[in-house]
Amino acid sequence: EKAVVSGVTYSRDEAKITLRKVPDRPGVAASIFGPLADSAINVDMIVQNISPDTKSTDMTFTVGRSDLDRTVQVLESHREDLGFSDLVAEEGVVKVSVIGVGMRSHTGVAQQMFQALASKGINIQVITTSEIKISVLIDEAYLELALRSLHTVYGLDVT
Amino acid sequence: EKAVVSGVTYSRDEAKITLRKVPDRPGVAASIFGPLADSAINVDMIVQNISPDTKSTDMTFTVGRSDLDRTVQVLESHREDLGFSDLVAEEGVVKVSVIGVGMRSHTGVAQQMFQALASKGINIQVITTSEIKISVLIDEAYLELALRSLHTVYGLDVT
Ligand SMILES: C[C@@H](O)[C@H](N)C(=O)O
Ligand SMILES: C[C@@H](O)[C@H](N)C(=O)O
Repeated sequence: EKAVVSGVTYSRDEAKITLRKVPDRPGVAASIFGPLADSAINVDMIVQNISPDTKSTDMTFTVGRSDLDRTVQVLESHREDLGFSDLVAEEGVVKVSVIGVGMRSHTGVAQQMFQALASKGINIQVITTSEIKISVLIDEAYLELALRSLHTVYGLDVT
Repeated sequence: EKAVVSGVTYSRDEAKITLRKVPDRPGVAASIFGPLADSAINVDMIVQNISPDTKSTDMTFTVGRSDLDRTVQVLESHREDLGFSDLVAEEGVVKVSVIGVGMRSHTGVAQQMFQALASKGINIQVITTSEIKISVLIDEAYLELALRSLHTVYGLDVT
């Protein structure tokens, strides 16, 4: 599995927005991203987990830091029809990704990534995956430590 | 933005596992995927959102349907040290993805995808993204309807 990881990347330009308890019914996700698309706000990560009670769930996404205030304004102005209970906006996070083109399975690569972060006491706030990539959001204060630890674990140390 | 989407793909071989309320502290994610890697269980999607209370959060991931029972056994046998409150295992879901190589932003493409699903009354259970892809989990009964709707919305209709 070690040979599978081809690189580690990161993005500092991430601000995290979480809409708590959006109704879990068809159309809600579209109603959140419609106004953002209309305002030409670029969204990067989108993460939603299954609803814990079949009624509502949390929706998290990231925007560029310079778009954070505008994003909050757009969402607050649509608060009535979106129906979220709270909006949590936070800078100070970075996205760190592990790229593995041959990853048939994420298990081993993910475990190594999570272990490398855990060994430095770095808490994982958000996780998303695609077939060739595992991305996490962590506190920006830990970026350099995370990158060094991941490079070591995957044998990618640069001279 | 329309020109950006190059395809729609899907995977039927997905079984969803959710560990409710895992402790939100460094090392927990590694302790979940360690035993799965040791059991050579292939994991596909991994989705975790931020903790609603800074104490615990839900962790969802998918495995091949033939691995579902074994996965549940492995996790139940580690229930003590993993500390989750519940384990929810479910077949009957499919992954549908929209691929866009030039996607600088997910906003417009995501909104169209979510709207195409909403227009057919299809509820989105889970969402994850990478730079070139947006994936959702939906009820398998809606697969054909979802694919047709997405092909139409992105002008990918096949003859
Ligand atoms: C929460 C949101 O994703 C909702 N389930 C929808 O389909 O739009
Ligand atoms: C929940 C889990 O991701 C935890 N925050 C960790 O870092 O392992």
